Amino acid sequence: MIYALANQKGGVGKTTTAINLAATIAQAGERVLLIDSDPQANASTGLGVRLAPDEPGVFEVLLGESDLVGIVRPTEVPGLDLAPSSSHMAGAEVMLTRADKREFRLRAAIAQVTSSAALASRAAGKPENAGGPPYSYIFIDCPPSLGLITVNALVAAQQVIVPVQAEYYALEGMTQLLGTVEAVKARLNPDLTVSGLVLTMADLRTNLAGQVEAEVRRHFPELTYKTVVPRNVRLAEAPSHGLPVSLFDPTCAGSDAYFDLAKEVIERG
Amino acid sequence: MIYALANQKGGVGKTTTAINLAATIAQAGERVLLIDSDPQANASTGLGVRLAPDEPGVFEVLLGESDLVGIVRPTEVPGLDLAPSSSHMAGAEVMLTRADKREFRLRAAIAQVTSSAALASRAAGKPENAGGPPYSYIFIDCPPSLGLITVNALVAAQQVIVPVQAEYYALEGMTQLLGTVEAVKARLNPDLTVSGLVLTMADLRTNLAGQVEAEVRRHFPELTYKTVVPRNVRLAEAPSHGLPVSLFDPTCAGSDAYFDLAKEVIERG
Ligand SMILES: Nc1ncnc2c1ncn2[C@@H]1O[C@H](COP(=O)(O)OP(=O)(O)OP(=O)(O)O)[C@@H](O)[C@H]1O
Ligand SMILES: Nc1ncnc2c1ncn2[C@@H]1O[C@H](COP(=O)(O)OP(=O)(O)OP(=O)(O)O)[C@@H](O)[C@H]1O
Ligand SMILES: [Mg+2]
Ligand SMILES: [Mg+2]
Repeated sequence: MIYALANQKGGVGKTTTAINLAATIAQAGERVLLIDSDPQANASTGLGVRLAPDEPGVFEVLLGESDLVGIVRPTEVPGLDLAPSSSHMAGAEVMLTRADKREFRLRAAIAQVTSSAALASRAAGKPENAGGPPYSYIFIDCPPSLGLITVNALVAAQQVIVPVQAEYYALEGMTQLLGTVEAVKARLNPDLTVSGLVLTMADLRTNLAGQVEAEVRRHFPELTYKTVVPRNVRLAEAPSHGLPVSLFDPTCAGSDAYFDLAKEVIERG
Repeated sequence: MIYALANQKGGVGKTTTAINLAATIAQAGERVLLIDSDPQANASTGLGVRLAPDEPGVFEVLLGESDLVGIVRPTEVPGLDLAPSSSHMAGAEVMLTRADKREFRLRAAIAQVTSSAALASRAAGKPENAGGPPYSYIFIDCPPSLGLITVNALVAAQQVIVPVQAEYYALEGMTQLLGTVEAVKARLNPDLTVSGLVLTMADLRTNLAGQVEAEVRRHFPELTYKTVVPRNVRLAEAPSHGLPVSLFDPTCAGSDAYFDLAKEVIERG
């Protein structure tokens, strides 16, 4: 199953959710790939990976200069591989506008990965994966925009997970975002569905977080996950150590929340 | 003086700083214009302004379909005018790539405003403004990206104010951002300088905020403003009332911080 983590509102927890969901599901025994399609490369540095200026990353894959199979690498988390973002991806949006089949570049690249015998045999190191695809879960971290990079992720994905910060502005952008998902579903990717909305950085000591949560659940009762990720400084500290929170501080509230969220995501299927 | 509020990292306080700095300086008696160039239109809704789908906003100005003078309007704050973002600006980036003089569209639009007799005479209602330009300060809120909309703001501006969230990822993106400012300065706008970096959302009870602050001041000792904006829930609550924090809760820590920051920005000139 391929999930995009998308929301054009900035700083709502897309990267934090992508890293910690991917890591928790990998630690549960699944084979997982995390694709960092954000020019900021936060999902890459948050897992301790920084590309040298001449090393190919997701940008080169989108432009057809490199293949995804070639840039995938293991991380500190057993079972979790990463396709890192290159350091000079900032120009990707403008260069992609001129590319052929510009919305389908990431989808085509992922198809190479899922049918790669080389990656499958590496995955097959685990007996339960023998003969199957290399990954049972793929997560794509998106930049804070609804431009061509995010559209590529929405075309490549089967489901979208939307982190929603428990604050006023994050609620504002939902209509624009769900409108874009519908437009992509209608024109480019009929299989695309919204897996769910996950409330993040909720400081439940404040009225604001409670009000936003009630509002989100009122508008999207079915779609909103039960799990609410609390504001927890360990989640903000973990990336500076290049680790998901489940390795950095396994007993903190952030780890518990992402463990619960992973269970819900797997159950929704 | 024209300032852009820029940082491609999402959720670092660009909009909050743009609104509260503009409002505080307007309340000090200056004539101020806030331009919302972010498709999310957070600076607009944060001041209680929502455009109807067919109403022209900054998007139409960038595409040459409407002029800036025509979309500017007063706000709840005496002395502060707003140029709102239109609701369907999400397509702006892609459409701008094909426009003529695409990086200079906002700069040309602002030139019309600063030389507009109609706006100047409205401003002249205040005797101290008679005969001068309509605004002594213009702030441009940018989206979380380094694409064409932000480049337009960097070409239109004389100075850049960079909000830096007191967290790990926000520190990561500084090199990319300052590199983009240098590139715009070299190729498109030789007058552009960095006014300063302002630390935002600093929860000084955590080690992380202290570490990031020390790191930012070590790398950029001169550029970093003395004022640090603390994490303060009143700043997150104010936009849902369509008010800057100085009108929503004038005695809170958030108001104090933006008052101090406004003094520093005016002093740096
Ligand atoms: N639950 C949480 N509690 C505390 N801090 C958090 C939490 N989730 C994320 N953070 C921190 O908040 C900041 C924003 O989160 P993150 O970078 O994951 O958001 P994003 O949506 O990926 O941002 P962008 O839009 O820039 O891609 C980061 O510094 C991160 O470490
Ligand atoms: N000092 C602060 N204390 C508490 N909350 C804050 C503070 N500054 C901003 N916020 C809140 O944090 C969130 C992010 O801030 P804001 O939207 O201003 O950032 P931004 O950089 O403009 O985001 P984007 O990248 O999406 O444009 C908002 O919900 C805002 O209300
Ligand atoms: Mg991110
Ligand atoms: Mg903003």
